[in-house]
Amino acid sequence: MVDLRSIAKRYQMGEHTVHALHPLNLQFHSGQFVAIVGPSGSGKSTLLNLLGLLDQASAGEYWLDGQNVANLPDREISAIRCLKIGFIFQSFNLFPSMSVLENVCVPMHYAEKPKDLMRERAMEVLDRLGLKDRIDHKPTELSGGQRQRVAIARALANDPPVLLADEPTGNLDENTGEEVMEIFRELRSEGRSVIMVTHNPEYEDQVDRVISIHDGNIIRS
Amino acid sequence: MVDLRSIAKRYQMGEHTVHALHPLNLQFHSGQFVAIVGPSGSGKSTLLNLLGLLDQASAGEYWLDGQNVANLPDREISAIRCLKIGFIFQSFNLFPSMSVLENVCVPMHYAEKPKDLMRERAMEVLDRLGLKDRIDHKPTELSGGQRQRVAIARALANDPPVLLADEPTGNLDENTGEEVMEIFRELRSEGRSVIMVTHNPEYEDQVDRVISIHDGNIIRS
Ligand SMILES: Nc1ncnc2c1ncn2[C@@H]1O[C@H](COP(=O)(O)OP(=O)(O)OP(=O)(O)O)[C@@H](O)[C@H]1O
Ligand SMILES: Nc1ncnc2c1ncn2[C@@H]1O[C@H](COP(=O)(O)OP(=O)(O)OP(=O)(O)O)[C@@H](O)[C@H]1O
Ligand SMILES: [Mg+2]
Ligand SMILES: [Mg+2]
Repeated sequence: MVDLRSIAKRYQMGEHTVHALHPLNLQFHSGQFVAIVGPSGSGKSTLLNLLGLLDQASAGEYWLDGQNVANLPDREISAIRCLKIGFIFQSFNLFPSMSVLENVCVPMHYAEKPKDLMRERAMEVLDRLGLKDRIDHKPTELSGGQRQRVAIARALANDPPVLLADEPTGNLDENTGEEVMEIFRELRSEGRSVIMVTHNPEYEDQVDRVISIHDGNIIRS
Repeated sequence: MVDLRSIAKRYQMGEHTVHALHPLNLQFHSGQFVAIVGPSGSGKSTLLNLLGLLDQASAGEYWLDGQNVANLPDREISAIRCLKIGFIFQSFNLFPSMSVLENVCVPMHYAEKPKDLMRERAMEVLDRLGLKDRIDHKPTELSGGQRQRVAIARALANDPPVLLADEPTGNLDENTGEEVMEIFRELRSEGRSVIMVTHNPEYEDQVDRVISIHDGNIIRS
C-alpha cells in the first residue's frame, strides 16, 4: 500500500545541514495499527507529515498503491489528503475563528457531505469524545486536552481509511486517553490503518507493529 | 505564602455560564513540589494561570505573602510575574520570530541581566535540556518536544523562586521527561516552589503533595 524508497528529509541552515530523516525504506500494509516511537527530535513528526502528503521529501520516492506520488497532479494529491487520510496534528492546528462544530465539519465540506448528515456525524464524534457541551466554543475557549480532542474528531469526521495521529493523547488524562485508544482499536478492527506517533510506552503492547526512530534513522520496524 | 480565598472563575457564554472553577480555598507554602492532577477540562490550567497572575479571578481573593494582590499596582504585579515566577505554558507560547536563544533571554532582559551573563545562563539551561545544537532555530524549525523544552528553559532562566509548569512533559519521551523532573527536584531541594500540572500518574509519588481537581472543584489537597 505505502512504499517509501530511500526517503530522506534535510533542512539547510546556512552552512549546516539538519538531517531530520536519513535515507530510509519503509512499507505499510492496510489494516494495521502501527506505533512510531523514539526520542524527542528523532524525526517522528517529519515521517508522519511525509506519509500524510503534508510535506515533500528531499530525496527518494513515495509509492502509494502502485503509483509514484511525485507524478500525481496536485488536484489528486489534495483529494487523497482530504478524503483518504485523517491527520491529527501534534499542535492541533484548529481554525481559531471557527467553533468546535465548524472545525469538525471542515473535512466534510470538502467531501461535499449533505449538511444534515455533516452535523449528525460531527455531533456523533464530539459526543464520543466528551465534547458535546463545548460545540459552540472557539478553540481559545477550550482546555488543552479539549483542543486535542477536537483535532481528533476532525480527523475522524470523514471515516478515512487511513488515520495518522501525532501524539494524540499527549494532553489527555489516562481515562480520556484510553477512550481515544478504544476508538483507534475499533478503526483497526474495521480494517482501517492507524499510524500513531506516541511517547507512551504502555501503548506499544496494544499495537500490531512498532517502528522505532532514533536521530533520523529507523532502528526497528 | 499563597492563600486563595473563595477563588472562582466563570465564563459567560450567552445564556450559559461555564464554571471553570467553583469557589475554592487553597494555601501553598514555599519549598514544596506540588502536583495538580485531574481530568481534561477540570480546571487545572485555569488554577495555574490564576496562581501565576496571568488571569484574574471572577470572585474571591488572592493573598500573596500577606498582601491582597488586587490592591497591588500593575507595575508591581508585572514585576512579581516576571521576576518571581517562572511559567511553562501548556501550549508553550514561544515568540515565533525569535530564535531559541532569544526566546530564553526574554525574561532576563526584563530582569536587566548583563548581556554576557544572560547568554551564559541561556546556554547553560539549553545545554542541560539537550538543545545546544538548536539555539539559532526558530520555533517553527523545531519538533514539538524541542519547543516544550525551550518553554521550560525560558521559565528557568531567571532562577525564579516559584516555578509553575503546565504539563511540562506532555510532548516528551520518558528519558527526556525524566531529565525535566530531575531539574524540578533540584529546584525543590534548593528551597524553591514547583507547582506542576500533570497527567502522568507516575509523577504523583515523586512530589510532596497532590491536589486533585474535578469539574472545577478541589476533591483532594
Ligand atoms: N475562555 C473560555 N471560555 C469558556 N470556557 C472556557 C474558557 N477557557 C476555558 N474554558 C473552560 O474551562 C474549563 C477548564 O479549563 P482548563 O483549561 O482549566 O482545563 P484543564 O484542567 O487544564 O484541562 P486539560 O487537562 O485538557 O488541559 C474547560 O471545560 C474549558 O472548556
Ligand atoms: N523547518 C526545520 N528546519 C530545521 N530543522 C527542523 C525543521 N523542522 C524540524 N527540524 C528538526 O528535525 C528534527 C526532527 O523533527 P521532528 O519534528 O520530526 O521530531 P519528533 O520526533 O516529532 O520530535 P518530538 O517527539 O519532540 O515531537 C528535529 O531535530 C528538528 O529540530
Ligand atoms: Mg513530533
Ligand atoms: Mg490544561
